[in-house]
Amino acid sequence: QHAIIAVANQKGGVGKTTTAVNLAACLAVAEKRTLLVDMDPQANATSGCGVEAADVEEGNVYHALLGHAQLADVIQTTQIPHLSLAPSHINLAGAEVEMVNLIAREQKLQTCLAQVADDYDYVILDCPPSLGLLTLNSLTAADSVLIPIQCEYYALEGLGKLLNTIRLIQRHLNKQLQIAGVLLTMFDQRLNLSRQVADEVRSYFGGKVYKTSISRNVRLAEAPGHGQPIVLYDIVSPGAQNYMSLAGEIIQHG
Amino acid sequence: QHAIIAVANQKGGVGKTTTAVNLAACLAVAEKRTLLVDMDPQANATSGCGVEAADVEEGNVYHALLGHAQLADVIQTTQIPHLSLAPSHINLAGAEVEMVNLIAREQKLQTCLAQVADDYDYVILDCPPSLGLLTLNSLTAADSVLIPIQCEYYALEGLGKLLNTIRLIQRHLNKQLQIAGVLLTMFDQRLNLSRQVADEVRSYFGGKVYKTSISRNVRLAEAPGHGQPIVLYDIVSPGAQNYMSLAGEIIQHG
Ligand SMILES: Nc1ncnc2c1ncn2[C@@H]1O[C@H](COP(=O)(O)OP(=O)(O)OP(=O)(O)O)[C@@H](O)[C@H]1O
Ligand SMILES: Nc1ncnc2c1ncn2[C@@H]1O[C@H](COP(=O)(O)OP(=O)(O)OP(=O)(O)O)[C@@H](O)[C@H]1O
Ligand SMILES: [Mg+2]
Ligand SMILES: [Mg+2]
Repeated sequence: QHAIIAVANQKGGVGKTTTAVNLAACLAVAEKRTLLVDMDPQANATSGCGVEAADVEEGNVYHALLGHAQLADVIQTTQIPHLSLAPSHINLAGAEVEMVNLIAREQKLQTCLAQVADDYDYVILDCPPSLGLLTLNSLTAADSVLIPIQCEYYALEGLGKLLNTIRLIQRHLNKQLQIAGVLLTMFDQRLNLSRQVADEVRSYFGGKVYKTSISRNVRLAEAPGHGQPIVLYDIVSPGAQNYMSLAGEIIQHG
Repeated sequence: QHAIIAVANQKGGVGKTTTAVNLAACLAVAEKRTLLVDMDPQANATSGCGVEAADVEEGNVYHALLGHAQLADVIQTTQIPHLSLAPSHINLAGAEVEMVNLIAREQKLQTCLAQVADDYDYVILDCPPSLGLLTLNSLTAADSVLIPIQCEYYALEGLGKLLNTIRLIQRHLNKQLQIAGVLLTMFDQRLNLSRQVADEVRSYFGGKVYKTSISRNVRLAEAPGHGQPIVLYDIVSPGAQNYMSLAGEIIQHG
C-alpha cells in the first residue's frame, strides 16, 4: 500500500521544497521506498537533491506529463538509498500552457504515477507557488495533501483559497483526497508573531496540525547550496531532528 | 515624467510584496504621488495597505484588465497621503485563463495604465510568484523592473530564467524595459549564508545592486497583520529606515 502526498500552498516561500526534500529523505532513511516528484519548473527540489537541471534537459517530468517518455524512464536514484527522484527542469513551465487544451489535462500525473506507484511506499510531490495545472495535477494524483504554513501573517491569507481548491478537486477529480496535515514552518519561539500565527493555525485546524513544527534553522537554508538534504548535510541540526520527527509522525499515522 | 516600476521575481517569498508596499509608502512620504498596483491574486499588497479584499470584490484590477471597468474607477486612497492603491482580489486568478486567447493579451495593463500614469510620479507593480500573464503584463507596462533577491541559496537559482524572460519582453513587447536594480532582502549580517549569497549577487550584477539592502527585521513581518506599511507601524525600526533609504536611492537615480 503506497501513499502519495502532495506538498502544496500557493503562497510563495513557505517551505514547500524544504519540506518535500527533507521529508522524502527522512522517509528513505527510515527505509521506506520513497519517490520525490518535482512538479515545480524552478526545479529547486531537483537541485536540493544534488541533481543539476542541465543534466536532465532530455528526460524530466515535463516529458512524462506530455507523453514523450515514461515516468519510469526519467526517475533516477539519489545519494540516499531508498530515495528516488523524478527531476524537474525549467521547460516544465511550458507544460502549463501546452496542457491547457488536452483532454483530462488535470489527470496527466495521475496516469504517469499509476505505472510506478506500486514500487514505492511513499511518493512526495513538490508543488510550485500557484494553483495552476501543475498543482491541480498533483492534487488530483495525490491521496493526501500536506500544507506547509510559514508562521507569518501573509501566509494565513491564502489558506481559504487553497482549501476551496482542495474541495473542488475532491468534488470533481479526486474524491478520496484528504488533508494529511498542516505543518508549521520557520517557527521562531522567540518571536510573538510566530507564536500568534501558530496559535491561530492550531485553533483553525485543530488536530490536523502536526505535533512536529519546523523551527527556523539556518542549516536548512544552507543545505541546498551543497545539493544535500539536511540528513546528509548536518544530521545533528535541529532542522534534521524536526524532519526526522515529522517523518515518524507520518509513518505512524499516514 | 512618471516611472513605472515592476517588482518581480518568480521565486516565492523573496520579499516582493514587502518591497512594493513599503517602497510605495516611502515614496509617498517623500511627497511623490505614488500608485501601488497589486497584480497578485493573493492580494497581499492590498491587505498590507489595510484594504480588505472582500470590500473590493466589485471593483479591482481584474475588472480593469478585462475591460469591465476603468482602472481609474478601481483606484482608491490609502491611510498615507500621496499613496493610492489599485487593489487585487482572488478573482484575479481567473484573469490568467480568461486572457489567454485575447488579442494583445500581454498589453492589457499597459493600456489601463496609459490613462492614469500621468497623475503619478511613481507607479509600483507587485507581481505574483510566477512568469505567467499577470507578470508578463507588468513587465510589458513597466519602464523598469526591481528584482528582490532573498539572501538564500534557492533564490539564486531562478535568476537566469527571470533575466531570459526580461530579454524576451525587451525584444518583443517593451523595448525600453530596463533593470531598475537588484535589492538584497532579508539580509542577516550574522549568517555566512547571507553574506555569501550577497557577495555572489554583487559579483554577478555589479553596480545594478542597490547600496541599500533590507535586513531581516520582524517588524516588517508584523506590519501586514495591522494592515499598515512599516512607516506607519514602526517608523523607527530598521525596516522602515531601510525602505526610506531605498526610496531615496530611487528618487535620486530613477
Ligand atoms: N525551517 C527553515 N529554517 C530556515 N530557512 C528555511 C526553513 N525552511 C525553508 N527555509 C528557507 O526559506 C526559503 C524558502 O523555502 P522554500 O524554497 O522551501 O519554500 P517554497 O515554499 O518551496 O518556495 P516556492 O514558493 O518558491 O516554491 C529557502 O531559502 C529555504 O532554504
Ligand atoms: N526584511 C524582512 N524581514 C523579515 N521578514 C520579512 C522581510 N521581508 C519580508 N518578510 C516576510 O517574509 C515573508 C515573505 O515576504 P513577501 O510576502 O513580501 O514575499 P513575496 O515575494 O511577495 O511572496 P510571494 O512570492 O508569495 O508573493 C512575509 O511573511 C513577510 O512579512
Ligand atoms: Mg519550492
Ligand atoms: Mg507577494
